[in-house]
Amino acid sequence: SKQYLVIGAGRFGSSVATTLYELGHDVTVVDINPSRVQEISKSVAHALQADATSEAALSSLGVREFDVIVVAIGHDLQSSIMTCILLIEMGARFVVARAHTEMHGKVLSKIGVNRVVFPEKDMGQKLAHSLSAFNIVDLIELSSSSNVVEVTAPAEMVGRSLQELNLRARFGINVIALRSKDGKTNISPGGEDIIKEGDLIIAVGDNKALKKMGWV
Amino acid sequence: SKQYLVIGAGRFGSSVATTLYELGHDVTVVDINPSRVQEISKSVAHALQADATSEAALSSLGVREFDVIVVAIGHDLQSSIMTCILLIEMGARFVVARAHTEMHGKVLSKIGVNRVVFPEKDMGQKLAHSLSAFNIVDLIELSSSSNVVEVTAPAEMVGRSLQELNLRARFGINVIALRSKDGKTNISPGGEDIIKEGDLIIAVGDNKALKKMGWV
Ligand SMILES: Nc1ncnc2c1ncn2[C@@H]1O[C@H](COP(=O)(O)OP(=O)(O)OP(=O)(O)O)[C@@H](O)[C@H]1O
Ligand SMILES: Nc1ncnc2c1ncn2[C@@H]1O[C@H](COP(=O)(O)OP(=O)(O)OP(=O)(O)O)[C@@H](O)[C@H]1O
Repeated sequence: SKQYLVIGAGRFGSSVATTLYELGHDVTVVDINPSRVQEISKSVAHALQADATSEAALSSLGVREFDVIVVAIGHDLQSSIMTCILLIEMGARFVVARAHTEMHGKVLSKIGVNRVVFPEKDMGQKLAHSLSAFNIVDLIELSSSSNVVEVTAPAEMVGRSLQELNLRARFGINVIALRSKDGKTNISPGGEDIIKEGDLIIAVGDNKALKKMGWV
Repeated sequence: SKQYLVIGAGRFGSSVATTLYELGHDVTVVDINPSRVQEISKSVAHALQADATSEAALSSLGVREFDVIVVAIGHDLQSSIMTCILLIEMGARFVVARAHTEMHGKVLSKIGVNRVVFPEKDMGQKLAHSLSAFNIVDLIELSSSSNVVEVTAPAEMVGRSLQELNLRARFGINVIALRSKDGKTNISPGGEDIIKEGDLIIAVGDNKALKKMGWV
């Protein structure tokens, strides 16, 4: 399991942090606002109050120890950019930052942020697609209540082909990738691909279906 | 094509509106702020300045004419709730509202909003899952650049089974549902299901893959 740092415990940051923690990872959250630190401390391993634009505060955190750092500071563009610059200068391995506008996103990419996300813009697009496509009620259900999961292949699936297992028809689960023990990833595997022991199954499905499988 | 009304042209509302418009729908956007109306008018059919909490303004819009109304007002909880109450009283057919907090969401559901969305919370969960699952770079690519599309079955696919077509292995496209001409929806179809003439194929895929198919 990996070590994650989330800076900024607004709705987006809190959601990233608590979900990662529920997935079994070691999550540290930093926020400048003590009441937000208090709130998030109920849902993650470590919550600390600090100003992420302070080089001293960041260096004491041990920025290089984390596999991924998520900068979820929202409206304060300057703080967001400054925090990212500091993290990158301190040797952060992988930085994901949430951007407020296209311009903000461009600046973040230019300073070396590895991945920029636009939560409101992306969800707006997803909602529009689901409202546009078929029976509105069905597809809104599907697109906002589905998840991507990664599970070790259960014993009863090992040695069987995806076609044989027919997870889609039987459980409404879509296998989008298989990753073997030696780390090779097979994206969009075909029906004839066989599940091997130690394979990680990466699947998309409705939350209810995933719960039934015990996969979420 | 359907008629959509989007109230509130922040980042979320603008994204919903412009995406729906790009998908070929008739989109009207309302915002109380004239500069936001100006900005969004470049990207949609109709943009109007109005206060959505005003019964007079809403009634002149012809609330019942719209297939779907999206209330994308952000921080102002009172305006969001009041707007939804007015819309429902005026006979709006399907209302989707974005909620700011869990409590806000509960209130909206109770007053009869058909679908409540939590953009920051949902994107936070999606990002967490993609950061947690396999090779970070692959899956972040996949989850934020994929889309749900709905297309009429092309002639060359009619009469063939999904297994035969093997869209996943050949193109990286996942068929998540089929809807026949008579309106029956088959969610998570099996490999032996045959594509019929006039079927609508609802699929998920990477944007590059979808572009190659000419499906987006
Ligand atoms: N310099 C900083 N150091 C640490 N945390 C910060 C700093 N600046 C802002 N934050 C925190 O980042 C969090 C998110 O920022 P903000 O509230 O501006 O965004 P938001 O748009 O409301 O977030 P969301 O949309 O995720 O709810 C806040 O909890 C805030 O206290
Ligand atoms: N009563 C109202 N009538 C019409 N539009 C309104 C009303 N109140 C707010 N709005 C508009 O709703 C839009 C979105 O609201 P707001 O800016 O509070 O949310 P936001 O959190 O910044 O949005 P986003 O996260 O989508 O960027 C704004 O453009 C604002 O002008």
